[in-house]
Amino acid sequence: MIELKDVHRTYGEGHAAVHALRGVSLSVPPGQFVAVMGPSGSGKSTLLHLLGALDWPTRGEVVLDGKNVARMDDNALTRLRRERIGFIFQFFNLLPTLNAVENVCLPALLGGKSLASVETRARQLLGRVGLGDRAHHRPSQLSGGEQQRVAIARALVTDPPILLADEPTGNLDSRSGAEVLTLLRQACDERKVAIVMVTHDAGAARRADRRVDIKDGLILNDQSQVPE
Amino acid sequence: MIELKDVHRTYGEGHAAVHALRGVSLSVPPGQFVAVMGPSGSGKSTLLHLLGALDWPTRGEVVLDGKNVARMDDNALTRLRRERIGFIFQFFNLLPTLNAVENVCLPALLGGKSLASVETRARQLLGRVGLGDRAHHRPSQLSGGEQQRVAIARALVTDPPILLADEPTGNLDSRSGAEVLTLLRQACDERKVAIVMVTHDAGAARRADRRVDIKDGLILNDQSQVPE
Ligand SMILES: Nc1ncnc2c1ncn2[C@@H]1O[C@H](COP(=O)(O)OP(=O)(O)OP(=O)(O)O)[C@@H](O)[C@H]1O
Ligand SMILES: Nc1ncnc2c1ncn2[C@@H]1O[C@H](COP(=O)(O)OP(=O)(O)OP(=O)(O)O)[C@@H](O)[C@H]1O
Ligand SMILES: [Mg+2]
Ligand SMILES: [Mg+2]
Repeated sequence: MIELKDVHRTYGEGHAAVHALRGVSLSVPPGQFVAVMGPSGSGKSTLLHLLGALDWPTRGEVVLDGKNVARMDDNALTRLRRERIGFIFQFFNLLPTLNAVENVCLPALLGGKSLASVETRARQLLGRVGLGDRAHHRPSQLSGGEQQRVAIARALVTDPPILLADEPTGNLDSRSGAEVLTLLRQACDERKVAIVMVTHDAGAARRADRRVDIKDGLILNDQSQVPE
Repeated sequence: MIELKDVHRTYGEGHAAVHALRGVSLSVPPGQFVAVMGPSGSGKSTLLHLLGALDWPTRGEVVLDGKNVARMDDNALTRLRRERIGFIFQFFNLLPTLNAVENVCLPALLGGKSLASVETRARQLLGRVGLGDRAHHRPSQLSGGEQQRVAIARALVTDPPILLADEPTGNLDSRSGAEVLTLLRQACDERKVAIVMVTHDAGAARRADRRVDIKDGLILNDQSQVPE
């Protein structure tokens, strides 16, 4: 379902070049929950952005739903991202002028749905991440972890078959974090969503079906595990 | 050295009012390292902003260096913040147009020092947080955890007697996080810095001399401990 084939990503040129990924291959089928761990700066966010077609490899291929991303035109790529992928960013990328409910509804609205048809689900998801009474707050009126939870609800609103999560519990206490992981686990088990979650939290990683360790732009280790 | 006296902080009004802090008292002497833990949304960042005179209580007093913050004029308050307090923000607040070294130098430059006199120390601090080879990158060219480490180096550059750290290891792997905690522990033990660190990481909290638990805007628990 989602695949990286010997992917390289270099930033800059010459002696200042940073080789963020140096030949990474990864294949994730539907219904599999993968945790990616590794040191700060090792290439995890870069990997996730390539998987989400938000960035392009310097070498190698990215294949989503059987299609080589490099051969798709802008419109097709935009539709693919919108309909098939939910992305939880490391720093959320919420729109500051919209409140929590509006931010959560946004992917569906961009996909052509009406506010009326999606608002109920958006409020439900906010309730599930404990933000029922913060629905009308804008990001600047929310705590760090509350903003993170809005970003999580937003990624789930269109119920996409692929979820890419960049440190989704980084600003959460252990209980809110556990609730988020339960939501992700449910998406995977009940609806066969393919999930790639970057995390620095070993406890969060133990909830996955598979653990990948990355260091200096290379995969060191990739193994199945029994999820906790 | 730093004190909150029955502090309240309410956002908004009427039935939409959020009582972020509902009567918090805390007194931290020089050379004490306090860890503050609590659920997402419980008032921790609010508490830290009040301690740093970046916000004002709705009720109660904030006392820094023996002075009631409410009775200080703007200039005196600005000097106090600049000379006495290092603040590590939950989302860093780096200047996007400056590179890592320039961001780290900024507090000293604003305090009247020349770039030449502070640049050596800035580069040293960046080296200590593992960013020696990222000194010339701007924030958009840094990973999440690298940006966080620039923010940490910046808070230390003027060697202030008070350090306020909002989830300083939230985007760091365990090894980078341990290095940061060592730096903080050193400031406290060797230079009698008073530190208040908000964290969701119980391991980080165990490095402190005292642990405060906050929930729904109130302190539940405040006790000394032997630092790990
Ligand atoms: N400008 C505002 N208007 C209304 N409510 C606000 C505003 N800013 C913060 N809040 C609310 O105040 C409460 C406390 O916020 P605070 O940022 O102190 O939480 P926190 O403990 O730091 O949480 P986290 O662990 O998620 O960072 C939150 O529930 C938040 O929704
Ligand atoms: N635009 C850029 N120009 C140059 N180097 C960059 C750029 N963006 C990222 N980098 C570098 O690429 C490396 C990988 O970055 P990436 O964001 O993928 O790391 P990460 O594993 O997500 O780290 P973290 O855990 O800190 O979030 C980092 O060392 C970073 O400095
Ligand atoms: Mg990252
Ligand atoms: Mg906070």
